[in-house]
Amino acid sequence: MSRVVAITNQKGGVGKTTTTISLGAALAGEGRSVLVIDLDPQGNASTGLGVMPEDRDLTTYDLLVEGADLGDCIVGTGTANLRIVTGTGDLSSADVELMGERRRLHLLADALSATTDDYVLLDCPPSLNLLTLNALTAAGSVLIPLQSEFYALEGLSQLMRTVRTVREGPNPALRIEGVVLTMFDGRNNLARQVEQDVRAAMGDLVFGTRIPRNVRLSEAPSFAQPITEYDPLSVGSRAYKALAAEMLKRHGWT
Amino acid sequence: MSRVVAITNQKGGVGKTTTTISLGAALAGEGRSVLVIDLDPQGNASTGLGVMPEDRDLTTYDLLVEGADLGDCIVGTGTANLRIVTGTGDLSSADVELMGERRRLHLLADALSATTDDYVLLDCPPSLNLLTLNALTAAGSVLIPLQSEFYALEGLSQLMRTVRTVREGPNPALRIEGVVLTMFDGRNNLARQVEQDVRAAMGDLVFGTRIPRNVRLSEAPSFAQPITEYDPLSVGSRAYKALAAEMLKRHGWT
Ligand SMILES: Nc1ncnc2c1ncn2[C@@H]1O[C@H](COP(=O)(O)OP(=O)(O)OP(=O)(O)O)[C@@H](O)[C@H]1O
Ligand SMILES: Nc1ncnc2c1ncn2[C@@H]1O[C@H](COP(=O)(O)OP(=O)(O)OP(=O)(O)O)[C@@H](O)[C@H]1O
Ligand SMILES: [Mg+2]
Ligand SMILES: [Mg+2]
Repeated sequence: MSRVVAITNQKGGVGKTTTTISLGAALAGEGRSVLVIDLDPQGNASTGLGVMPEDRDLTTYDLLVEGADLGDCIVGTGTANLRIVTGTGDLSSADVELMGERRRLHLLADALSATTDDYVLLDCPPSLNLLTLNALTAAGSVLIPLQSEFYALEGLSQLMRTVRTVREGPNPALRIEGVVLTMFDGRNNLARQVEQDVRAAMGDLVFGTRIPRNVRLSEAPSFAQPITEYDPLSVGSRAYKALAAEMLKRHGWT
Repeated sequence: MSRVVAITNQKGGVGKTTTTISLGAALAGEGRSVLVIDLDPQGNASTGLGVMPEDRDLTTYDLLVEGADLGDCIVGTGTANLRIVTGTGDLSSADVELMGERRRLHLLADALSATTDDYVLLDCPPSLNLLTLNALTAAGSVLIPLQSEFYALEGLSQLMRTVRTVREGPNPALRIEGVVLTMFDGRNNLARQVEQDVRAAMGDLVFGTRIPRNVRLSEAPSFAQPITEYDPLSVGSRAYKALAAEMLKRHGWT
C-alpha cells in the first residue's frame, strides 16, 4: 500500500523541492522504496536528482496529458531506492490543454493507481493550479513546507481552504501529514514568532523537526546530489533524516 | 509617458514582491508617481503596502476579467506618490476564465493605456501563466530579480525564452530593464559563483547594485510598511534606494 504525499505550498521558494529531494533520499536511505513525481514546469527536482533536461524522455507531461504508462515514465536516480518521473517546461500549458477533459482533476490519481513504492512524493509548483489540484486529489496526505517568514504565514490559510475544498470534493481521504518549518534561523525574532503562531494554530500537525537554514542544502543541487550524499554530516542532512524518522514512526515503520 | 516595468521570474521566492514594493517606494521617495499592479493571487504586494484583504474592493481581477475602469481600481497606500491595484485569490482562475477571450494577452495593456503615472510596476506570480504573459505584453521592459542560488540560475534561460517569444509576438517593444541580484551574501561561494556566471552571460544588463540579505526586509511586511519607512537606515533600504537611483539615471530623470 503506497503512501502518496503531496509536498505543496503556493508561496514560492519555501523549500518544496528541497524537502521532496532530501526527505525522499532520507526515506530511501532507511530502505523504503521512493518515487518522486516532478509536477513543476521548472523541473528543479529532476535536476536536483541528476536527470539532465536532455535525458527526460517520457515525463510527467506525458503521464498526464498523453496518457503514457507510469512504468515507461519512471527513471532511476543516483540514489538507491529512489526513482523519479521528471518535469519539463511543457507542463506549464497543462491547465489549458486539459480544460475539456472530464477527469482532469483525477489524471494523476488514475496514473498512480498502479504504483508499488512505499512512498510517492509529489513536488508541486508554486501555485494552486490544476497540477497542484491533481496532486491533492491523488495524495493520501499533504506535507506543507513553511518558511518562517511573514508572507509564507499569510498564504497558509489560503492553502488550508484549498485542502478543505479538495477533501469535500474529489478526495475525501486527504489528510494533513504536517507542517515542517524550513530555513529556520532561531536567532531571528520573526522566525521564532512565526513558529509560535503556527504551533498555536496547528498544534501537533507541526513536525517537531525544524529544518535550519544551511548553505550546504543550496549547494547540493549544483552537484546533482541529495544532501544525504553531498554532505551527510551537515545540519541540513541530519535535519531531513530526523524528519524522515519522525514520519516513519508515525506510519508504523519502526 | 509612463514606464511600465514587469517584475518577474517564474522561480518562487526570489524577491519579486519585495523588489516591487521597495523599488516602488524608493522611486516615490524621489518624487516620481508610482502605480503598483498586484498580479499575484497571493496578494503579497497589497498586504506589504498595507491594504488588508477586506479593503480590496475593485481589484486586478475586476480590471482584467470584469473590465472595470482603471481609475476605479486604484487605491492609495501609506506612502506618498505610491498607489496600487490590489491582488486577490480569484486571480488564480484567470487562465481558465479568459480562455475564450480573443484579446486575452492584451487585457492588461489595454487597461493601462490610460495611466499617467511615471512608473507602473507589475508584481508577477511565480509562473509563466496568462497573468505573467499579460504583464510581459503590457510592459515596456522587464526587471528580473535573481536569487544567487543554483535553481534560480537554471530558470533564467526558460524566462529569457519566454521574453523572446513575447517580443516576437504581442509586444515587439519589450526590452530587458535588467537583472538584479537579490538576497546576496558575498561570504557564500555559491553566490559569488552565480554572480560571476550571470555577469559573464548578461553583461551590462546586470545592475551594479546588489540587494544584500537583510532581515529588516523580511520584517517590514508584518508592519505593512515598505523598507524605506520601516527602517530607512538599513542596508536593505539603502540598496533599494541605490537601485532606484541607478534606474532613474538610465531613464534620464537625474
Ligand atoms: N534549509 C535551507 N537552507 C538553505 N537554503 C535552502 C534551504 N532549503 C532550500 N534552500 C534553497 O532555497 C531556495 C528555495 O528552495 P526550493 O527551490 O526548494 O523551494 P521551492 O518551494 O521548491 O521553490 P519554488 O516555489 O520555486 O518551487 C533554493 O535555492 C534552495 O536551494
Ligand atoms: N534581501 C532580502 N533579505 C532578506 N529577506 C528577503 C529579501 N528579499 C526578500 N526577502 C524575504 O524572502 C521571502 C521571499 O521574498 P518575496 O516574497 O519578495 O519573493 P517573491 O519572488 O515575490 O515570492 P513569490 O514567488 O512567492 O511571489 C519573503 O519572506 C521576503 O520577506
Ligand atoms: Mg520547487
Ligand atoms: Mg511575490
